[in-house]
Amino acid sequence: DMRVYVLANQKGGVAKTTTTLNLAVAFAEAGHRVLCIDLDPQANLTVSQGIEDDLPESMYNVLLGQIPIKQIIQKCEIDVAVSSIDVAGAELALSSTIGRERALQRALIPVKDDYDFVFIDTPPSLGLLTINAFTAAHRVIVPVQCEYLSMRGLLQLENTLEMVRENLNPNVQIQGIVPTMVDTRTLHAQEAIELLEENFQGRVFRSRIARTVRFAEAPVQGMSIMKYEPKGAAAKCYRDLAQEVMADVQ
Amino acid sequence: DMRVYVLANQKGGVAKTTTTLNLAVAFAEAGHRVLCIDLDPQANLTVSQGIEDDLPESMYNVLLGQIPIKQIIQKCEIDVAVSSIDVAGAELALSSTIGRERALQRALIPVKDDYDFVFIDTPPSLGLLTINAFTAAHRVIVPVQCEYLSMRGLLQLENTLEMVRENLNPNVQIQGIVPTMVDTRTLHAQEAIELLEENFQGRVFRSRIARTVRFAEAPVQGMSIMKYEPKGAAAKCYRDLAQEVMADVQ
Ligand SMILES: Nc1ncnc2c1ncn2[C@@H]1O[C@H](COP(=O)(O)OP(=O)(O)OP(=O)(O)O)[C@@H](O)[C@H]1O
Ligand SMILES: Nc1ncnc2c1ncn2[C@@H]1O[C@H](COP(=O)(O)OP(=O)(O)OP(=O)(O)O)[C@@H](O)[C@H]1O
Ligand SMILES: [Mg+2]
Ligand SMILES: [Mg+2]
Repeated sequence: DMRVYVLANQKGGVAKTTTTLNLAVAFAEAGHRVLCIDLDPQANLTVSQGIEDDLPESMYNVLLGQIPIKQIIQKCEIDVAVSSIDVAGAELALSSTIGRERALQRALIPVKDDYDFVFIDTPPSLGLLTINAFTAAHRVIVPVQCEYLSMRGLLQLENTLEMVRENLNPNVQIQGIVPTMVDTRTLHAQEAIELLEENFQGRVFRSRIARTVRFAEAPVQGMSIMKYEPKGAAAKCYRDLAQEVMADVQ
Repeated sequence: DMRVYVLANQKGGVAKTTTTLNLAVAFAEAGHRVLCIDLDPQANLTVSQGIEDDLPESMYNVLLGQIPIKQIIQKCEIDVAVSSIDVAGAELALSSTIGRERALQRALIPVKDDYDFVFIDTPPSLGLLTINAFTAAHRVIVPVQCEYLSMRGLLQLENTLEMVRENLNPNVQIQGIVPTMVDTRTLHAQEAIELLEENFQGRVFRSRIARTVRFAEAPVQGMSIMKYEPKGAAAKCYRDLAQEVMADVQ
C-alpha cells in the first residue's frame, strides 16, 4: 500500500522543502518507489531538482481535475509532480467547488500502485492546499526550526489537524517533529529542543538536522544533499531520519 | 504626511517580522510617531512585543469594517495593531466583498494624523492580505535571505506589484532590498549578494543584517533587539538601515 507523508508547518523558512526532497531521496536510495508532490506556488521543490517553474501544466491543472497527475510527473532523482505560479490561483478556484478538500486525494487514485511512498511539500500556510494534503495523507512530519517564533505555531497546526480528522480524514496523525537548522553551539537551540521534547513527548524524532551552508548550495545545482555531497554529514542527517521514519512504518 | 511601508516577501522565514519590528523601533528612537500593523495570522509581530495572540478583537475585525483600528492598537515599544488566528479567515471573508483590496487603506484613514510612519508585517504569501498592504502603501521593503531558494521569488513579487500599480495604487514602489541573516563567512552568501546587486542595481540597501542568535532570543522576552541588547552589533544593523530608509524620505 502506498503511504502518503505531508511535510507541513505554517511558519516560513523552517526547511519543509529541504526535508521533503532529502527524505524522499533517502527513501529512494533504500530501494523504494518514491513520488514527491510540490504543492507550493513558489515551486521551490520543483526548482531544487533543476526543473523550470513556468511549465504550462502543473499541480494547478491536476487539482482542478483537468489532467491526470501522471501528465506532470518529471523523472529526476525521484519522480516530481511539479508546481508553478499558477498553483497560487488554485485555492481561490477550488474554494467554490464541491469536495474542494479532496481534490488531491482524488488525483492520487490513478497512481496508488505505482509508488510505495509519496512526500508532499506544502506552502507556509494552513489554507486549502495544505488541507488537501492533510486529507490525502497517512502521516504528517513537521520540520521545526529550534527558535521561539518557529515553535509557536505548533498548537495551531494541531488544531487544524484535529478539524481535518473530524471532517475529512480520521486517520491522519503527526508522525513526528524534526528539529532542523540546529546550531548546537547556541544555548537558545538547546533550550528550544528541551521545550519541544517536554511539550511533544515521544513525538520528536531523535535525528537532528544540523545547520550547514551545504543545504543552501545543493538547490543551486538542482541536487539533493545526497547527490551534492553523498558522503557528507548533511546527507547522513537525512539518511538517519529516513531510517527512523521507515522503522515506524513496519 | 503619514508614510506607509510594507515588509513583504512570499518566501518564508527571511526576517520580515524581525525587520518590521526593529526598523519601526529604530524610527521611534529617532523621535518619530510609529505604528506597526500585524497582518500575519501567525501573529509573530504581536507576540514579539509580548502581547497574547488570542485577543477577541484584531486586524480581522478591522479589515471587515466592524471596528476602527484604534480599538485594537496596543502601546508597547511602538504602537501595534494586533493580529490573531482569526486573521487567517480574513482572506476568504474579504474575497467576495466590494473593494476587497482597499479594506486596509480605508481602515487607515482615521489615524492618518496620529502617526508619521506605519510599518506593515505580512504573511509569507502574495494573497489578498499582502495585496491590501501594497494598496495602502507608499513603499515596499523586501527582506531577502541571501540564499538561492530565497531569492527566486523576487521576480514574482515584482510582477504582483506591477499589477497593483496598474489597478489599485499607481505610486507603490520597492524602496529597497535588505540582505538579512548574512553569514559573512560563507562564499554562498557573498555570491548571493553579488547576484542581488547585479539584478537589482541601485535597489539593494548598503546595510547588511548579520546572522546572530540574539534575534531569536529577543522575541522570547517580548523585546525588539534595541531593547534586548541596546549597545550590540545587531541593534546597530537596524539603526543603520533606519538611517538609510529615512534618508530616502527627505
Ligand atoms: N539544515 C539547514 N542548514 C542550513 N540551511 C538550511 C537547512 N535546511 C534548509 N536550509 C536553507 O534554509 C532556507 C529555508 O529552507 P526551505 O526553503 O527548505 O524552508 P521552507 O520551510 O520550505 O520555506 P517556505 O516556508 O518558504 O516554504 C533555504 O535557503 C534552505 O536552503
Ligand atoms: N539576522 C538574523 N540572524 C539570526 N536569526 C534571525 C535573524 N533575523 C531573524 N532571525 C530569526 O529567524 C527566524 C525567522 O525570522 P522571521 O520570523 O522574522 O521571518 P519571517 O520572514 O517573518 O517568517 P514568516 O515567513 O514565517 O513570516 C526567527 O526565528 C528569527 O528570530
Ligand atoms: Mg518550502
Ligand atoms: Mg513573519
